[in-house]
Amino acid sequence: MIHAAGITKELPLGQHVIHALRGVDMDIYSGEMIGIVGPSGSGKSTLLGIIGGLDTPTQGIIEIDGVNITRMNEDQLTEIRNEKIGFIFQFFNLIPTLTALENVALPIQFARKTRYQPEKRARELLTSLGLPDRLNHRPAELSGGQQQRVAIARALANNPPLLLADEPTGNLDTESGAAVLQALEQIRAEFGTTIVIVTHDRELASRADRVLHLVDGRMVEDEKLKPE
Amino acid sequence: MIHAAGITKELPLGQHVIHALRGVDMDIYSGEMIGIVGPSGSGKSTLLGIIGGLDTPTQGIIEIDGVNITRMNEDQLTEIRNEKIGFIFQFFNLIPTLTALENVALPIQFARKTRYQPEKRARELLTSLGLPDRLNHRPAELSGGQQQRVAIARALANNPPLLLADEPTGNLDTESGAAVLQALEQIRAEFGTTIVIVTHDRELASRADRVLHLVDGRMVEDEKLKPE
Ligand SMILES: Nc1ncnc2c1ncn2[C@@H]1O[C@H](COP(=O)(O)OP(=O)(O)OP(=O)(O)O)[C@@H](O)[C@H]1O
Ligand SMILES: Nc1ncnc2c1ncn2[C@@H]1O[C@H](COP(=O)(O)OP(=O)(O)OP(=O)(O)O)[C@@H](O)[C@H]1O
Ligand SMILES: [Mg+2]
Ligand SMILES: [Mg+2]
Repeated sequence: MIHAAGITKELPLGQHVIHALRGVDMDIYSGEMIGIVGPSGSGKSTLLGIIGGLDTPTQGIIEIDGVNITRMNEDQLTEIRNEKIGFIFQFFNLIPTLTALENVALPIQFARKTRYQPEKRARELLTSLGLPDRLNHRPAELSGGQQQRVAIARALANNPPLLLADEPTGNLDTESGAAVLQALEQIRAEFGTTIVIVTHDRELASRADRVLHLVDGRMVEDEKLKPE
Repeated sequence: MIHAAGITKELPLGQHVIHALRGVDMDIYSGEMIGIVGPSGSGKSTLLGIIGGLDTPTQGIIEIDGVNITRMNEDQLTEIRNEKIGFIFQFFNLIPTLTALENVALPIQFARKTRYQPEKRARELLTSLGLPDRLNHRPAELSGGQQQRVAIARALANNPPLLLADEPTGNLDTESGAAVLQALEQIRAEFGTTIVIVTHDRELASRADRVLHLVDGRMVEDEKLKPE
């Protein structure tokens, strides 16, 4: 599903260059649930953004389903992202002027193949994540963990084959976090979705098939948790 | 240090009213470390904002050090907040155009009694939280957990007698989170700072003297963890 080779990311800052990623190689197979863990600042969000085609590496290639996305232009990337990738951002990136329902319905309205009825699908997803009575709230009228769950619902809107989640439970209590994990496991069981989760939550990481350990921009360990 | 009686908060939304807090009573004594836990959406951030004088209750009173802040005007509140209260926001609220160093130095420059040399104090705090080489980064040039630590350093800048922290470790790995907890315990041991921490992190909550449980806008339990 995902093949990454020699991924480096250099971020110039004033006189310095920050080496956010220093040559990362990674293969993720279709239908796997992968955890990515590592210290704060180790490059997890940067790596996820590159895998998701939201950012380009300084060096290296990324292939999604065998297609090299590293040299694509913005239009091609936008199409791949809309059709194939659901992204849960570390700080949600919800549209502040839209309600929870409108935020989740938006990607469905943009999809080329409209498989779902936008508002109905948005309502179902938000209800399944515990927010049936917050549909008409805008992000500023929601708690931190409620915003996070709207961001999760939005990423699931088009039922993408690849789901990239950056700290999806950071603002959730144990029960809400367990409900999110259960929703992800159910999607994977039903649709074979490939799920990559960056997390500091050990409980969540322990449910992955494999956990990739990132330290200071390098992948230092690929830990298999479950027998194949 | 803090006396809260009958705190309610009603938030009008369209035709409805959201009852974020439904009559909360609470007493917090000087030098205590208090945890506030509860499900996502239960009213923790709303309560913390009212205690910190950033928001007014619909009903009820809040006294800080015996002074009723509920009917103060904005100027009086600003002065109390600058002199007495350090606030760590759930989403940091860093100033995007300032560097990490400038964000932390700012409250020191605003303090009426300048006890510290702003830049020196900011540098020390950021270094103690693991960010010695990120002083000149602006928030957008920092990882999620690095931004969180800048927000913590900023709240500690004037060494306030009362520290209010909303999910201070949500974006931190276990080691960075432990370093934050250690810094808070050290401050309390050295200065007798009163610390109120909203958290979903059970490890962090278990280190408090008492844990207050909030459910659906009500305080349902006041759990003493340590013998007085
Ligand atoms: N401006 C607003 N208008 C209407 N309702 C609001 C507004 N802000 C918050 N709420 C609602 O008030 C309730 C309490 O919100 P609050 O942010 O205090 O919860 P919380 O306990 O901090 O949750 P979390 O753990 O997810 O951060 C939530 O159900 C939320 O939807
Ligand atoms: N625009 C930028 N310019 C310079 N350095 C940056 C920029 N964005 C991020 N960095 C640096 O790159 C490194 C990797 O950041 P990244 O956000 O990927 O970390 P992370 O592993 O997601 O951390 P966290 O767990 O705290 O979210 C960090 O040290 C950060 O300071
Ligand atoms: Mg990150
Ligand atoms: Mg909150």
